[in-house]
Amino acid sequence: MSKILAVVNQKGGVGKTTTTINLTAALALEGLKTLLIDCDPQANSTGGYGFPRDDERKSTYDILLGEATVAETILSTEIETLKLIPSSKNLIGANVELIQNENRAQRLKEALASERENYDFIVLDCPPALDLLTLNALVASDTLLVPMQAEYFALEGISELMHTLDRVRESFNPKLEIEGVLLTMYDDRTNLAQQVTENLREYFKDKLLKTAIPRNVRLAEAPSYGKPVILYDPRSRGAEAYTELAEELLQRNKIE
Amino acid sequence: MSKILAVVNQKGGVGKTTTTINLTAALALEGLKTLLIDCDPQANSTGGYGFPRDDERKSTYDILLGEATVAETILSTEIETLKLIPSSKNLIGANVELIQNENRAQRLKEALASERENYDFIVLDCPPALDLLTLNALVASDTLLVPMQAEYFALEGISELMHTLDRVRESFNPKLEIEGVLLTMYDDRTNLAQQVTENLREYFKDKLLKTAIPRNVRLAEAPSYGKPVILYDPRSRGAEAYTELAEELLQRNKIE
Ligand SMILES: Nc1ncnc2c1ncn2[C@@H]1O[C@H](COP(=O)(O)OP(=O)(O)OP(=O)(O)O)[C@@H](O)[C@H]1O
Ligand SMILES: Nc1ncnc2c1ncn2[C@@H]1O[C@H](COP(=O)(O)OP(=O)(O)OP(=O)(O)O)[C@@H](O)[C@H]1O
Ligand SMILES: [Mg+2]
Ligand SMILES: [Mg+2]
Repeated sequence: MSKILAVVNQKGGVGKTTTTINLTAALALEGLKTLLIDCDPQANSTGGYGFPRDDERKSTYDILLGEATVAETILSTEIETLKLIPSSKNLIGANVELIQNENRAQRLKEALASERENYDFIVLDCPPALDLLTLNALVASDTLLVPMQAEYFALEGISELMHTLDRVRESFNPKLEIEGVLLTMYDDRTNLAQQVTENLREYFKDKLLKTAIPRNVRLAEAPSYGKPVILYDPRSRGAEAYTELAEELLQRNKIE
Repeated sequence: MSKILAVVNQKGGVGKTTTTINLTAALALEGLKTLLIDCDPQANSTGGYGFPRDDERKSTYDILLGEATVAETILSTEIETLKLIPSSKNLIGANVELIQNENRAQRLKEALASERENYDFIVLDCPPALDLLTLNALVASDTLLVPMQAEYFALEGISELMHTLDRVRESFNPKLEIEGVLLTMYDDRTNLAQQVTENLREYFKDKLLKTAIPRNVRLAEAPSYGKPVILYDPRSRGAEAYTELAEELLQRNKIE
């Protein structure tokens, strides 16, 4: 059993990277073999696990361009069962360099085909855009996790995201499903959050995950130490929330 | 005197749109003739001023593709001295459609050349990417305003942004300067914010603006009413902070 999960939302700053880093850590610490692939040229998932910026190191860019295999790019982390494929700023160029390529949307899917059985979970961190990088992640994935802030601009972006999913299902990946919508930086005391959450519940129904991630400064501090929050401050509300998220996803997938 | 100002940061969710909406309102209410141009396919600045999504309406997309003039796309707002050029989701396509075009980076600059004298300030809201849309905005602008959260991932993105500025100055726009770096969603009580702010002050020196925008839920609520915060809740801390920002920018530009 191996699951590929893309963490996607074209709205910026909703917690895609924070979710990718902390969900992969929680899954790996439960003993699951986990691979994080950083598909964002900002390389924040790479930096958040303590890997310095290095544009000479083989990265997701080289995989998409066919100049390296998955095995050649994999890095070990301080968690035994967690591996990571770094991103680099070269990835910005991939959007243009792959334009002429017939199967430009399926590069990542093809590269992962032989590797996926080595992992229980492969998690893809995406950039804040519905571009060729996010498209590659969606085509390669079984499901997608959509972090969302309970704020107005988040609602504006939903229809565009759903429209993109439909196009990906029609042309490339008919089985692509929503794993769940995750409320992030959630403060249930404000009217705004309550109203938006109500709208999200009506729209997504049981796809709106029970776990909501509260705003917790320890989540924002952890990346400056190059660690997921569960290793930086295991008793923090952020660490508890992402552990709860991992458990909810495992239950939904009937694992353990 | 006419100033074109791009609001830019490839890091997502830092307050680019919130700054564009509320700065343009504050400038216009001071009596300055102001034009907001939404260069982000998410069209949040457009929605934040109450304009519904409408992909048939002429937009920034049509200007970049040469299918409409600035005059044909301008919309009036409830503020007499504020006009707006809407975005649309078609703008996602511009990145690819303009690839073959020789002067693809200068489309916006050329379109604005004849219009700029009609305005005191033209403010451009950019997407969370260093793509062709942001490039068009940088090439067309005199200066750029960089909203930034005092958090770790914000620091990671600075070198890439500065690198892009150097390239734009070399090839297209030698006079492009930083207008200022604006701290947003700022909470000076956390250690993280204090440390990051210290780093930003060392790096940007007097370009770090004195005004910092506090986290204020009224700023997040206002767009759902289609109004800038200064019209939604004029006595809020958010409204005060953006008025203060407008005044600081006017002082720095020796206006009024
Ligand atoms: N639950 C949380 N509590 C406090 N801070 C958070 C939380 N989640 C994310 N953050 C902080 O908010 C900012 C945005 O989060 P993050 O960078 O993970 O979002 P993103 O969607 O990956 O952004 P981008 O669109 O740029 O890729 C970061 O500085 C992060 O540390
Ligand atoms: N000072 C503030 N206080 C409270 N909420 C804020 C503040 N500034 C912005 N927000 C909220 O934070 C979220 C992100 O802000 P915004 O959308 O303006 O950022 P952005 O940089 O334009 O994002 P993107 O990268 O997606 O274009 C929005 O929901 C907005 O309403
Ligand atoms: Mg990210
Ligand atoms: Mg925006």
